[in-house]
Amino acid sequence: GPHLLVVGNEKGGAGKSTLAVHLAFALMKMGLTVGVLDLDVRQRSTDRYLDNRARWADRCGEPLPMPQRFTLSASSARNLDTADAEEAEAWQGFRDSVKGLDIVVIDTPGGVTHLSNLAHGSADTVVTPINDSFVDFDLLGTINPATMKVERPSLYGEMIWDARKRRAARDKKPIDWVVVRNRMSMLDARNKRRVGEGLKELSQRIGFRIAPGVCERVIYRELFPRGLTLLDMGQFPDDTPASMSHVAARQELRDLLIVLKLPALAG
Amino acid sequence: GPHLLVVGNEKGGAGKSTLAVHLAFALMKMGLTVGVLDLDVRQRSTDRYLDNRARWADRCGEPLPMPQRFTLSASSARNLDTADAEEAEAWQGFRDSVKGLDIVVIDTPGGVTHLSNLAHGSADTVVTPINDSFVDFDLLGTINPATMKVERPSLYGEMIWDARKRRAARDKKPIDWVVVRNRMSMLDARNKRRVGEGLKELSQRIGFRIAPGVCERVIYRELFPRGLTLLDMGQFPDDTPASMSHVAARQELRDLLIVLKLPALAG
Ligand SMILES: Nc1ncnc2c1ncn2[C@@H]1O[C@H](COP(=O)(O)OP(=O)(O)OP(=O)(O)O)[C@@H](O)[C@H]1O
Ligand SMILES: Nc1ncnc2c1ncn2[C@@H]1O[C@H](COP(=O)(O)OP(=O)(O)OP(=O)(O)O)[C@@H](O)[C@H]1O
Ligand SMILES: [Mg+2]
Ligand SMILES: [Mg+2]
Repeated sequence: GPHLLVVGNEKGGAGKSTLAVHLAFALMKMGLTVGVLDLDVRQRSTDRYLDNRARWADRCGEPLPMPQRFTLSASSARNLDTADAEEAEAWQGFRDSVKGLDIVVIDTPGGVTHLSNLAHGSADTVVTPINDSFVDFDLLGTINPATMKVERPSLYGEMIWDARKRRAARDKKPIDWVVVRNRMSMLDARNKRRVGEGLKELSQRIGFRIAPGVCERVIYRELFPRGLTLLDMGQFPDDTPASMSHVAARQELRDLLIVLKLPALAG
Repeated sequence: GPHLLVVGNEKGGAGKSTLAVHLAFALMKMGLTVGVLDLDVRQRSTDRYLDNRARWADRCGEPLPMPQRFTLSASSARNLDTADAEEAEAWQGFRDSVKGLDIVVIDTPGGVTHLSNLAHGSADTVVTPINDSFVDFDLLGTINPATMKVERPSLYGEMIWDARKRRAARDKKPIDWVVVRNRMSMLDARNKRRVGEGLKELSQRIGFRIAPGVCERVIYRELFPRGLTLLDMGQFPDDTPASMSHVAARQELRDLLIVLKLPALAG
């Protein structure tokens, strides 16, 4: 079946939806056949991004490249065991239905949901964006405030660690877990260094790889109402600050994709 | 009873916990007796901020001003109707227990939870931070991509609107709803203007007030491991960029508090 790439972080606003959308279009630009599933069934930022794109394409009378879209509903059962069973069945139905695609990018919600857990359990790659912040870091690992060293993994860090252990125990191909710093500023030298050191230490303890970070750039969010991304923009012949930022953004996405080492890109 | 200030936005990472903590300490600095309740029962960023502070105070052997802390558990019942009933009872217990405080600041999780809904329903003031982004805006209202005008309120915008209608229908004091732009950058002129115009239009349609925004500043997040805030920092005699940012940050919080028009501050 296709490679399942889950974009996950139970911390809100880490950049999951932003990364899911931009990875999907970057992968399409590199020639892969891409599916997208938005498991944030309430807020649906990724679905809305793609809906906006379809509407904008209609409005302009110009087709725009679109990934193949999948959707799953959450159960509305008032008993959680019933709901979990319904969702497990829907999840299996989704897995049986994805054929002929190189990769499916799965956006997940902040917080913890059963559907998100099912997706994490089946992922080939989990990409976890985090803000350059110990508030976000706190979901991955706890920091000793005197030494700024990592004390232990915490909530989301443990969740992934357990999912990987269970997979390894079933002799399945291990989950590749990659953490990406997002919304990085050009300033904040001391905080950036400390978060970087904490990530490096935690990566060795709980086994994730660290990908090149993504900077805070208005181009990553400005085009949401039209469903466009910087990958739709023409090549800029000039060297205005805006186009320099777009060129840098393309490079960021390309560097990130290289580090993800996705099988379909290896050929 | 005390003024209930709920910091709410179902959009993740809008800055709820950051604002909840900084508002609490700013209000204490202005002489109010302040309580804090963290309703993000899983991630508990606000509880962890305050736990870090208590540990740091111990470590330094120096007491630090602390708000009065409250806590509520989510129900673990597998039947949602049972869970809702248990939480409604716990919520009432909390309301009966808060005495002798000017104000309680209530942090809520991203997403939708029953406890968060109960808090929104009882709020005197709801403060909603949002990122300067149409991705965040999308939870308040939908934008027409051609005109960039507001089409209609959406998920969270409707949720608050309904809560306010129900309160008004019971002849109760209306909820004061205030939206605060957060993590504002000094750049992004066009996007900033568009989001600003969208907010202004939506505020007239669904009835929130817009408070002065809060900028992206590393000082708002850098001190989390020690549970400190810029309000604990001494006055800086120098004019380095860092201390200029701290001075500006204090002013931002003060300007925001003035606009909140909290009764206890009116005296
Ligand atoms: N690299 C970036 N540069 C600029 N803005 C960004 C970047 N990444 C994310 N954002 C903005 O930050 C906010 C949070 O991002 P996003 O919605 O993608 O996070 P999320 O993890 O999907 O959040 P949620 O937990 O609510 O699903 C949005 O307003 C988004 O537009
Ligand atoms: N004004 C600011 N300046 C700098 N960093 C900020 C600011 N506001 C928030 N942040 C950072 O942005 C991230 C999101 O903020 P925060 O955790 O307070 O949001 P939240 O709405 O409580 O998120 P959640 O939905 O997960 O509860 C954190 O890493 C925080 O440190
Ligand atoms: Mg999202
Ligand atoms: Mg929070």
